[in-house]
Amino acid sequence: QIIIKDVMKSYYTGDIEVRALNGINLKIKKGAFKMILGPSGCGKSTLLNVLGGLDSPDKGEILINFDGSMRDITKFSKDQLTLYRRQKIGIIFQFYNLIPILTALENVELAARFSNIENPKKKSIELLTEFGLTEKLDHYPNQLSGGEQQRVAIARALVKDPVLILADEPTGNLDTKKSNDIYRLLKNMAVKYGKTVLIVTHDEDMANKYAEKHIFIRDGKIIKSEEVAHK
Amino acid sequence: QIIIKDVMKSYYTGDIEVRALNGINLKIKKGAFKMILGPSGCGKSTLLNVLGGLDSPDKGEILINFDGSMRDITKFSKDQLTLYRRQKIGIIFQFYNLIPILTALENVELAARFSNIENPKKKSIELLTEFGLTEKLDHYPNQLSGGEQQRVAIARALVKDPVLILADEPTGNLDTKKSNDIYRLLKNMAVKYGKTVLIVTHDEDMANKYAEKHIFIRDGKIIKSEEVAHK
Ligand SMILES: Nc1ncnc2c1ncn2[C@@H]1O[C@H](COP(=O)(O)OP(=O)(O)OP(=O)(O)O)[C@@H](O)[C@H]1O
Ligand SMILES: Nc1ncnc2c1ncn2[C@@H]1O[C@H](COP(=O)(O)OP(=O)(O)OP(=O)(O)O)[C@@H](O)[C@H]1O
Ligand SMILES: [Mg+2]
Ligand SMILES: [Mg+2]
Repeated sequence: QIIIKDVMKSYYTGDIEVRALNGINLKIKKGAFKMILGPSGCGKSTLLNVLGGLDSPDKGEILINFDGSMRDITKFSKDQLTLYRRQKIGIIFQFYNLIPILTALENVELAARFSNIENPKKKSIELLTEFGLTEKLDHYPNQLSGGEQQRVAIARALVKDPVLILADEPTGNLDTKKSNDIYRLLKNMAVKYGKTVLIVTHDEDMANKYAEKHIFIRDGKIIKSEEVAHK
Repeated sequence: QIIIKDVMKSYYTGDIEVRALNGINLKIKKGAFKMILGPSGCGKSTLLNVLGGLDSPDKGEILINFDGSMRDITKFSKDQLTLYRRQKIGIIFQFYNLIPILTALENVELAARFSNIENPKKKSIELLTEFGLTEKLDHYPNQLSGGEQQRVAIARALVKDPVLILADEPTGNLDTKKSNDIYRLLKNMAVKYGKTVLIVTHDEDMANKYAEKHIFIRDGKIIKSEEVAHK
């Protein structure tokens, strides 16, 4: 379960303040499968970054229950955050963030080893094979197509069997068939394995196909569904 | 007009050959507006790279008429290719390739200045404003959201008023409204200004909305439309 309370986050360029998150309040059940939608620049990636412990908000609390009790990750020490990121959550970044000097397999294996799962190498190969990348295990990121890099990023997020999956536009560079495979897989993670899955997407059709009652963001705030229907 | 004849291109990882382009034959009329579709890894970005003079094929010819006569760009010298890239074509890359140490405005202005158009700074500001980025002119790429970076990349490709526009998934990180704005703009470039526009996209709905008779690629080859209908 996730409770986000009054979260604010600003960026500063020179002395101009950009309120990327301007009072986010949200409750998400365990095992939920939710789509996050909103116009470009409205704060979706920033929200995922603070949920993933990659960035801290200026104000507010983020309570997450990932080991039996609700913990406020905004109060974590650097070490606690590192453990949280490595073991509890899988993040698929908008721009993948693959390590350029590691092969596709090494990128996934590194995440697997950091998370203490059993058989990290075997699991990494299995996932990459499931995503059609058997022939690309030894390719470096710059030797892969856009959609191949995206699939490596997805494998890296999922191999550690995380309790919370944060996906920032996970199929932007994949064709329709592979996109559907990924959404079905992610939905299965929630429905069958009880993982909490949050997906940022611009694809309203995919969002409507796999989920209902999406989370809408505009100008750093959650907007109510009634307001959305009229825009 | 563009004539692509028997173009082949392979990549080598170790001693394994990947035939990214395996015999491409294609004729494209001047002022055409064509979508290029195909599964992840089938060769779309590679095709755009050789059309854009960023990479040379191993075999075949690419004849382009951009200054009155058909020229085979595979025979160009390094200098000729540089001039071709800077002045004649606008490329929107799958991963943008913005220069990290230049601001949004400087990124667009640099391309404008290299292309010899009049009023490069004014035109750059105009385009970025049209894309909703007035407040972000002085932001660096890492201070922009994914969709904002994408819009800067689009502005940079278009500001030089190119005769050929090559767009590799130009709206992957944009919401539906902005995506439609971009497609409408690109279509206008062809219909109203006679520019040749080739768009790689995974979004079949957008493709069908704005064009007909798409170009389909699979395993580095063009496939006939009748074959596509049955898959
Ligand atoms: N530098 C490279 N070295 C080795 N193989 C490469 C290299 N670049 C691309 N490839 C391979 O060439 C093939 C075509 O790549 P390309 O990037 O053109 O695909 P694409 O159609 O654009 O895919 P996507 O839709 O995923 O972006 C892929 O199988 C890819 O793995
Ligand atoms: N490092 C930064 N410095 C300054 N402003 C920033 C920085 N990072 C993001 N922003 C701004 O914060 C706002 C929210 O950015 P965010 O990346 O969360 O948007 P987004 O909803 O993910 O957009 P997209 O759909 O385009 O990816 C944007 O207006 C952006 O320009
Ligand atoms: Mg984003
Ligand atoms: Mg590509």
